Amino acid sequence: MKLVIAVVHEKDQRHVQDSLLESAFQFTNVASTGGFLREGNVTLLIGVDEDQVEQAIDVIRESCQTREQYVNVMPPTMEPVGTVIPSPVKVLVGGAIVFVLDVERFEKI
Amino acid sequence: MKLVIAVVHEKDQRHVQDSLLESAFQFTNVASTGGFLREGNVTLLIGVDEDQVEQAIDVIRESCQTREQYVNVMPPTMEPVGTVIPSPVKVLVGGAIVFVLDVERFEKI
Amino acid sequence: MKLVIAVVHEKDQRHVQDSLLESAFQFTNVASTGGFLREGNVTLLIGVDEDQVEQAIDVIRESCQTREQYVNVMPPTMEPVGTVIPSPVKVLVGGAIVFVLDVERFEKI
Ligand SMILES: Nc1ncnc2c1ncn2[C@@H]1O[C@@H]2COP(=O)(O)O[C@H]3[C@@H](O)[C@H](n4cnc5c(N)ncnc54)O[C@@H]3COP(=O)(O)O[C@H]2[C@H]1O
Ligand SMILES: Nc1ncnc2c1ncn2[C@@H]1O[C@@H]2COP(=O)(O)O[C@H]3[C@@H](O)[C@H](n4cnc5c(N)ncnc54)O[C@@H]3COP(=O)(O)O[C@H]2[C@H]1O
Ligand SMILES: Nc1ncnc2c1ncn2[C@@H]1O[C@@H]2COP(=O)(O)O[C@H]3[C@@H](O)[C@H](n4cnc5c(N)ncnc54)O[C@@H]3COP(=O)(O)O[C@H]2[C@H]1O
Repeated sequence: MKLVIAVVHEKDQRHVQDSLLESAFQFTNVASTGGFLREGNVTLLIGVDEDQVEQAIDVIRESCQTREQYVNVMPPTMEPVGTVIPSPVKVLVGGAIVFVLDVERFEKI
Repeated sequence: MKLVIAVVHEKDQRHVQDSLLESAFQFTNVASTGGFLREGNVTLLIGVDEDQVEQAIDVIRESCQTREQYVNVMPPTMEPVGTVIPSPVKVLVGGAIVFVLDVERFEKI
Repeated sequence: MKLVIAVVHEKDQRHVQDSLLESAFQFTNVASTGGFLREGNVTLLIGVDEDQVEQAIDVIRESCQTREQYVNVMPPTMEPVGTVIPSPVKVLVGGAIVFVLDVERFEKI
């Protein structure tokens, strides 16, 4: 058993969940926010058999697109805003971040 | 140190938490939703010593009951709903899903 | 790759996040609540290279302070409150709880 933890962009959330369901994966959704942009995203906990890890990652890859986003980013130390005019920075968002962890023991009670 | 991650049904949440406290387990609650039914549940993060894993799972098992629930499930591809009349499907809910992960390092700051 | 899971007190949350960003760590925030006090706190998921674990823990340690808090704690079995007058108990809060887990596989999609 492995635990796949995937952080997915809010815009891709619906598509990823539907694709996982169609491939008969079971999972749990946890609302989360990004550390840098502080925008809402979703963290999926997906317990899978070892031989399904590859397929789970493929399903996630096919339903997430990377896109460019312009953001006004204030460095953490710039509060209060006042006179500073933030210059937009282009960041790539979307896609997904995937961690695969080993599960020593799995119980379905 | 092991990290027990338990996904518990909303109806059992209160009972499981009280039982864990009575057995002097420390834990953190994370609100979550099920992938299939999209109903609210709770994901517990319980850091325990290796020799307490068995007891933690027993406490969870004793406070969760499995029950039948009839749900109208629309397959993900059936949107918009319109003319389709979903037929109720009987699923077993309740109980809990438990993952035990190895913790390489634990710090209490 | 390691996954650092840190449960941080609500009062230290802002400081820890800013310090992690200043040290160029990437992370995801998950809202959570304490099992015992049931107060809001935050669970940070921080994926780091193996050689950065020490630094990540140092950043967390420097931004969390432990403080004393008086709480009225009703033992779980004391509901409804009615005639019982809870006597305040002094607990130490703040600081952080840190779990370091091994990541078998990391993908940035
Ligand atoms: N210091 C910095 N300077 C310039 N640009 C920066 C930056 N930190 C992040 N970014 C950019 O901003 C995007 C959103 O990051 P955020 O932390 O809000 O949202 C993140 C975070 O919630 C999560 N994430 C990424 N790496 C992580 C890690 N190592 N551990 C835990 N969560 C991670 O995945 C979301 C998307 O990450 P992704 O890398 O695709 O996309 C990132 C990245 O392109
Ligand atoms: N494709 C499908 N077809 C028919 N019935 C289906 C189904 N997928 C799920 N079910 C049924 O619906 C119940 C609720 O699933 P849900 O995903 O909402 O809520 C799940 C989910 O949040 C979590 N969970 C279960 N297995 C998981 C896994 N492998 N990884 C992560 N979370 C899991 O535990 C909750 C309860 O799961 P449990 O198995 O007791 O109960 C499941 C199962 O009996
Ligand atoms: N049975 C009990 N009797 C008397 N005092 C008790 C107690 N259980 C907890 N406390 C005290 O109350 C503080 C808050 O605990 P809480 O569970 O709300 O909030 C906890 C919980 O969310 C998390 N946490 C602590 N240990 C954990 C563990 N082993 N696994 C998962 N989460 C943990 O970190 C937060 C802060 O924990 P910390 O130990 O610094 O601080 C704890 C501790 O000093």
